[in-house]
Amino acid sequence: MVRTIAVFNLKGGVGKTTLAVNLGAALQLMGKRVLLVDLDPQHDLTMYLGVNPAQLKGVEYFITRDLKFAEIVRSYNHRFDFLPSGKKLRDLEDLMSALYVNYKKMNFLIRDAFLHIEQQYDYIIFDCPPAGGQLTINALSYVQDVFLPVQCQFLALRGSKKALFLIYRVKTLFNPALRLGAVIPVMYDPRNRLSSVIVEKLHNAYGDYLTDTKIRINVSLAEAPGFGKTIFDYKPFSRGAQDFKKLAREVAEMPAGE
Amino acid sequence: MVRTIAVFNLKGGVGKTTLAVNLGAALQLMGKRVLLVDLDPQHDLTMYLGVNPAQLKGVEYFITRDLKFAEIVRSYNHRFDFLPSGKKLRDLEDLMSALYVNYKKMNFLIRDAFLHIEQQYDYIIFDCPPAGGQLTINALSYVQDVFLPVQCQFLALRGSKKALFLIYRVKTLFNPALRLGAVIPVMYDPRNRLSSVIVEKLHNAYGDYLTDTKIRINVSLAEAPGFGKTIFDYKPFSRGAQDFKKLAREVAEMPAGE
Ligand SMILES: Nc1ncnc2c1ncn2[C@@H]1O[C@H](COP(=O)(O)OP(=O)(O)OP(=O)(O)O)[C@@H](O)[C@H]1O
Ligand SMILES: Nc1ncnc2c1ncn2[C@@H]1O[C@H](COP(=O)(O)OP(=O)(O)OP(=O)(O)O)[C@@H](O)[C@H]1O
Ligand SMILES: [Mg+2]
Ligand SMILES: [Mg+2]
Repeated sequence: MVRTIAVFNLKGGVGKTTLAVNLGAALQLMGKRVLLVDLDPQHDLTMYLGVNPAQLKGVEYFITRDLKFAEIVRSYNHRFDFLPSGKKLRDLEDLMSALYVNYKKMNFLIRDAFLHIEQQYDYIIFDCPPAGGQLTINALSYVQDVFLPVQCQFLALRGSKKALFLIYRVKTLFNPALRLGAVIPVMYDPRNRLSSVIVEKLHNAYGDYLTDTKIRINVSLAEAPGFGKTIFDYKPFSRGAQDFKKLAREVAEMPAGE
Repeated sequence: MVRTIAVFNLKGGVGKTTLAVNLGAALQLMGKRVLLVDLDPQHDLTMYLGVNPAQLKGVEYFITRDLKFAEIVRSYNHRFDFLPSGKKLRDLEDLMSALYVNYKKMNFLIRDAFLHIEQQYDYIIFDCPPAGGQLTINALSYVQDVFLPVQCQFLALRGSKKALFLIYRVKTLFNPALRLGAVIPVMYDPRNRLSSVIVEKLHNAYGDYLTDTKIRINVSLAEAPGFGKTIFDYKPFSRGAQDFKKLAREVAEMPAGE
């Protein structure tokens, strides 16, 4: 039974792509079949894995059914699979926004495409752009779980309120099975009090949604993309590798949605 | 002769608001008359200075000329002034986007409002949202200089290309006086090689636009907003305080635009 996850937060630069890549990689190292999907017209996930998005026919061609899944999907070192995003993803989003006014069915394009291939995997993880636009709404209209990475900084709580409201709206309007799967404290700095104060506030606000695992600040996580590698291929003994391994175990043990 | 500056970058979480607040504060400590403008519907600058945006009639009421400048402007401890952003700023942006199709003059609302009060200050610094929407275009249609903070991370260069293109478009269409004033390396980590590699790349790409001052990563900068203070009132001897003082001197020595 596949688990479909959208890594989502309206705020920029909080660590969504880093989470999607390394959590996916860690799950694969536990033996799971994993598919990562780059849903960001900025192609960060695509580039983090060392792929050049120029001249690339990416996930946008699968969503529109122009090309078959097998013609677009790639393998990261024969470990996990991923759908890169190409230059046309931006155009697709603009088109969806323009058509949405007239054709509400625009928000099920992703669902209709992925229903055909989801059974090939144990986990499908969508890396969303930092926006509540059509691509994000499409992903939220399909997935079961939202993973919300929250930076351990001032205003962390406030930033996530809008994200929660969007999840609620999509759940009510389009996808009753959608739920907040996990809130993950990221860029946690054990050396300073601010981080632990923020985690405490997150705990009061989110209770059991908050993962026990905190992804600590670790420069190796920032360096790995420069080599087109996951943290496990770049620095397997780093804090970043340890934390994502721990998070993957925690995720695998979560009770799945109905 | 006032210097008008937009702190701008399409990427989220790179340090725009932190820069606007602490550079502004540092310039005031050099004796300059400074006005900060919160142009982000997320109100980060407003909250960084300890102001609650709920029930607040903010900069949006000045842009629409509903209220006078004196009715909205606030003072930070009798040092610099600032225009907070209130709840209606989001509505104003939506309205501007809707009207823009028909009324191109929508992008001079900020210019028309600020021309009346700019002579009261030496520096007016706009904190922009991480987006190229109507508010940002309005700010860019008015200011002389764009300050682009760039995080010392993988993909730093790539992220700034779109920002540069937007600056170029606004300069060509609406504001010939606009120019890139400075590219500022931020969140520089002296302990790891990645930062200096990125700075080198930034230097090759931006040459003299790149400031000599790099804003180092310093948790005091992240903690100060929790107390509603600038770095100088929170931890005046911290690295963050030193770096922003240095940046302010560098900025003050820049030749002003014509
Ligand atoms: N735990 C961490 N420790 C150190 N650096 C990190 C960590 N997590 C992420 N980073 C770095 O922070 C930056 C932002 O991360 P990332 O791209 O994953 O965020 P994002 O939320 O996907 O951003 P965007 O909103 O632009 O898509 C990157 O340079 C990344 O390498
Ligand atoms: N030099 C620094 N050292 C440590 N933390 C920093 C530094 N600069 C900024 N931060 C922290 O990084 C986070 C993002 O900074 P900031 O809010 O200034 O970015 P921004 O670009 O304005 O974000 P947004 O796009 O959401 O407006 C904040 O928690 C801030 O305190
Ligand atoms: Mg990302
Ligand atoms: Mg900001």
